[in-house]
Amino acid sequence: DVPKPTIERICKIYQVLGDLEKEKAETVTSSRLADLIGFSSHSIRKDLSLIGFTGNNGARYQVKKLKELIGNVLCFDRQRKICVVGLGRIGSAILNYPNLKESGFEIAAGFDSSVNKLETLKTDVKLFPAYQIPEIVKRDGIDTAVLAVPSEAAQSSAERLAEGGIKGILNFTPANIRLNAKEIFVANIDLVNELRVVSVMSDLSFRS
Amino acid sequence: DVPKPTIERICKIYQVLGDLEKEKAETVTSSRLADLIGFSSHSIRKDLSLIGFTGNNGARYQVKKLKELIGNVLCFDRQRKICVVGLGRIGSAILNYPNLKESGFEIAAGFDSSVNKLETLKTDVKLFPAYQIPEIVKRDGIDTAVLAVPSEAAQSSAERLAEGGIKGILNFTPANIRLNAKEIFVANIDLVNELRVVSVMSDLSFRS
Ligand SMILES: NC(=O)c1ccc[n+]([C@@H]2O[C@H](COP(=O)([O-])OP(=O)(O)OC[C@H]3O[C@@H](n4cnc5c(N)ncnc54)[C@H](O)[C@@H]3O)[C@@H](O)[C@H]2O)c1
Ligand SMILES: NC(=O)c1ccc[n+]([C@@H]2O[C@H](COP(=O)([O-])OP(=O)(O)OC[C@H]3O[C@@H](n4cnc5c(N)ncnc54)[C@H](O)[C@@H]3O)[C@@H](O)[C@H]2O)c1
Repeated sequence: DVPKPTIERICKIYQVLGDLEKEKAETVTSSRLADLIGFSSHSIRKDLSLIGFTGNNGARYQVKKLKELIGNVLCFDRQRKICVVGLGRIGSAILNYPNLKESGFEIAAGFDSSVNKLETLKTDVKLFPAYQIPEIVKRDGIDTAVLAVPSEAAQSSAERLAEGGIKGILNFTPANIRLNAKEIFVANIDLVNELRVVSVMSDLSFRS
Repeated sequence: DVPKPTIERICKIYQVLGDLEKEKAETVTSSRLADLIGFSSHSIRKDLSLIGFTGNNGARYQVKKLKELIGNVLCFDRQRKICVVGLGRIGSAILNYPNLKESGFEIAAGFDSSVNKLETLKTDVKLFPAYQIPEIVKRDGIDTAVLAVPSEAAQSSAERLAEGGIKGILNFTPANIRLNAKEIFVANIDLVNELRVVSVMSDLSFRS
């Protein structure tokens, strides 16, 4: 049972290795990787051993090789179907985010409760009315949903997704979602919390 | 020099204490807090001692008292001025996010390079053309900026903000920002990374 903070760190390592790959770096020292991620090389070594990577003396990593290993173990190389629920400002920004497709995430469906939105939005993604969430999520085998509805619609939208068999939800709304199915993983993105972290970190660096 | 992961955890503790306060909880056990945050009670105790909180036998915390302490030490109770650069879908969603004001973040300015956007956007926030960023950031003492411009405009917008004396940037764009002023804290919000974490965590919980 791997804890979420460990998974977050490993995903961050994967992302940083991707950036290094783009810069044509073939290897990276343990300490440079630690700097780029913001964690100690000790915790990096510990995290990587949890996913079976122990073949390193801890000084230097092969960028391509390590990235492939993480990608295989965590199944990043397979195509994943996601959907977006709520196609307002945040939802439509996500529909149009080019980075998704190149990272293996295919937006299989967009849902909204407003017929007007469904008819006027310019996108290649297939759009459906919100009441069709259970049917389409099940039919297309959609794993993950991005929730971008108004907070009062968050709980009911999450329940419809659960009904269709969704496995994970990325929640952009400020509402706290409670689902009976405890295996459905819900992550919350909160601008206020992000801003607090930035404020504190910049306070600290400007004081020292 | 407190590392970012520690600050992130403490901000998360603060947020969770706020939720508990709303639910009228007066105390919380160390293990329940650990569950809600996703970190061990040991690391919670370690983090809190870094900000001077050592007066606990580790079993139970006073919700209100602990939240106030964190709020004081990290200056969450003071009003902070932020600005939003780029008022498209993401930027205008943020302009309209009600939770900001109640958490002490005042949006002092919005910037965009499109005159049309500046004239047609419905908001109480004062809007300015992008070339006025250095002048307004300096004049109003704005600490933090949310960057929501297209990725090709990210670097130049960040430089204008730095020119005005910005202290922290929350970067929504996929561009990697490089600033000479190393004290300016830049945090990146990346939907792809968030989706990877959700995918992996839901895989794990559906396998076990
Ligand atoms: N996480 C953050 O930091 C952050 C920042 C800004 C906004 N938000 C939140 O993100 C959400 C979306 O914000 P926005 O500005 O894009 O809102 P918006 O009003 O522009 O869009 C909401 C969309 O959801 C649709 N909708 C309403 N009820 C629905 C339902 N039951 N099923 C499906 N679709 C439904 C609406 O028709 C609309 O298209 C809000 O909850 C907002 O509070 C979060
Ligand atoms: N972080 C994520 O996960 C995520 C998800 C979706 C989109 N995005 C990114 O967020 C950014 C905004 O996305 P969006 O959908 O809101 O884009 P958008 O095109 O709707 O809005 C961009 C806005 O920036 C303005 N702008 C352009 N150049 C500018 C400049 N030099 N100075 C000031 N303003 C300028 C435009 O006039 C427009 O109003 C993009 O970089 C996009 O790739 C990130």
